[in-house]
Amino acid sequence: MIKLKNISKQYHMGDVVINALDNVSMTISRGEFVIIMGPSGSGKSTLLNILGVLDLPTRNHGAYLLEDVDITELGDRELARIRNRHFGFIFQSYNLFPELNALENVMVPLTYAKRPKAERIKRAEELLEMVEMTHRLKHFPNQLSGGEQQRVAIARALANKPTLLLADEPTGNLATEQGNEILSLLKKLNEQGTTIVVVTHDPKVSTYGKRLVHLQDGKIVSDKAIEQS
Amino acid sequence: MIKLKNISKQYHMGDVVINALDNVSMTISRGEFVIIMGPSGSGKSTLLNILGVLDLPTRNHGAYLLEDVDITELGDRELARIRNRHFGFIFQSYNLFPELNALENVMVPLTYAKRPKAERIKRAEELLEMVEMTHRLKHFPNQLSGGEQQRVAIARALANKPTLLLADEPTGNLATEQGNEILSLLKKLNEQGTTIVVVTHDPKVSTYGKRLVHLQDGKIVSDKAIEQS
Ligand SMILES: Nc1ncnc2c1ncn2[C@@H]1O[C@H](COP(=O)(O)OP(=O)(O)OP(=O)(O)O)[C@@H](O)[C@H]1O
Ligand SMILES: Nc1ncnc2c1ncn2[C@@H]1O[C@H](COP(=O)(O)OP(=O)(O)OP(=O)(O)O)[C@@H](O)[C@H]1O
Ligand SMILES: [Mg+2]
Ligand SMILES: [Mg+2]
Repeated sequence: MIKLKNISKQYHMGDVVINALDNVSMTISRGEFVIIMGPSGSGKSTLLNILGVLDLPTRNHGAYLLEDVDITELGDRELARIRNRHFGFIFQSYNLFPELNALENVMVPLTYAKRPKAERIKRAEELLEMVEMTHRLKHFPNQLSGGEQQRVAIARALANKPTLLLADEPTGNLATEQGNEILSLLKKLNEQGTTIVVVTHDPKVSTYGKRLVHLQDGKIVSDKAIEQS
Repeated sequence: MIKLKNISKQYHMGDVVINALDNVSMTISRGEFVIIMGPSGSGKSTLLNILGVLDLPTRNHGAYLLEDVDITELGDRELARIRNRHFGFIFQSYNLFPELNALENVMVPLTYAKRPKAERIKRAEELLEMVEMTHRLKHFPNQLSGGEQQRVAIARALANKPTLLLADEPTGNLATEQGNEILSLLKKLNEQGTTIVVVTHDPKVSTYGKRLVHLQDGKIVSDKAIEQS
């Protein structure tokens, strides 16, 4: 499904070059559940952004093949179309639209499927019920706690039934029990066919995945199947 | 040092009243290391903001005595003075100044102590070295990873050698090893006299504290000493 070949992402700060990603290659097949771990600053969010075509590798520093098409050759509109219809994102700092309330935030991705408004409202309410946020539908992001914002972001990421779900620390602001509920939900979605990539610092989260990739200083240092218990 | 008496914090959403904090009373003595846990939305960040005088209880809903002075009677300038000179904050979403780089962010609290600039730069560099961020001094917040931003926020919170340190999920974006380094640092500061209140979802973090307070639906449901191992 996805092939990253020799991807590098460089930032230039004056005359210093920072290799946020350094010659990274990996293949992700449909239906996988990949966990990405590594120290702070090792390149995890950068890798996730490139996987989700929110960002591109540095020019001439690798290829991203999505179903064998090199996406670095596609135009912005085509990238946006792929991203909006097929990918779901949960960002490290949630990234809800501050001017929309919880319900409206979850309805945004549903506009791409062009369903009638009443149907979109119903679907958004069901998603928010799934993450136990029914009691806060009309709250704006700045009227929600950290974990509540994170749960709204999770509901929004799942709205379009994405084929690829990319989650950066999806349970970082949730207590253990609530975090486990979200992870069980992700596991169920994966069993139903969604390909999932989760960045996490929590070793417990990694037990839900099927494959564990370790990053360090922008490089993949290990990439193995997880023993399913 | 701090006495909260029957504190309530209410938000009015149309005709619904949300009790973010509901009749909370607690006393914090100098040198304590208090851990606050509880489900998402239970009132932890609200409690921390009130403890740090960033927010006030709802009118006529309780008193906050700081060294026996009712701070709800003080004016904004006096509250700001106490806060800037004596308290250090690590917020749930870091809250760095986006227009200042890492070094400048850490230097901001040092302006209150009115030391010469060269001294402030040196102190800020030492703090950033303590959280292993020496390699990113000139980066702006949007050029830093989540955990790097969190570490800069920690350095900034410690800049003024605060008597009271309030930390909301201070290791939420750090890998286990890096998180443990920060917690050992907090433990050392506490042994040297800093009063510390940490909100966390991570049971491992709670092992560093001396007292554990559980919140649920805005109420304190348990408040006990932690067995030191
Ligand atoms: N400005 C506001 N208006 C209305 N409700 C609010 C506002 N701010 C917070 N709340 C509500 O108050 C409750 C407590 O919020 P708080 O941020 O203290 O929770 P928390 O325990 O820190 O949660 P988390 O673990 O998710 O960060 C939440 O249910 C939230 O929806
Ligand atoms: N815009 C930028 N300019 C310069 N350097 C950057 C920029 N964005 C990221 N970096 C650097 O690239 C490196 C990788 O960042 P990334 O956000 O991918 O790390 P991460 O593994 O997600 O870390 P964390 O666990 O702390 O979230 C970091 O060291 C960071 O300082
Ligand atoms: Mg990150
Ligand atoms: Mg909170």
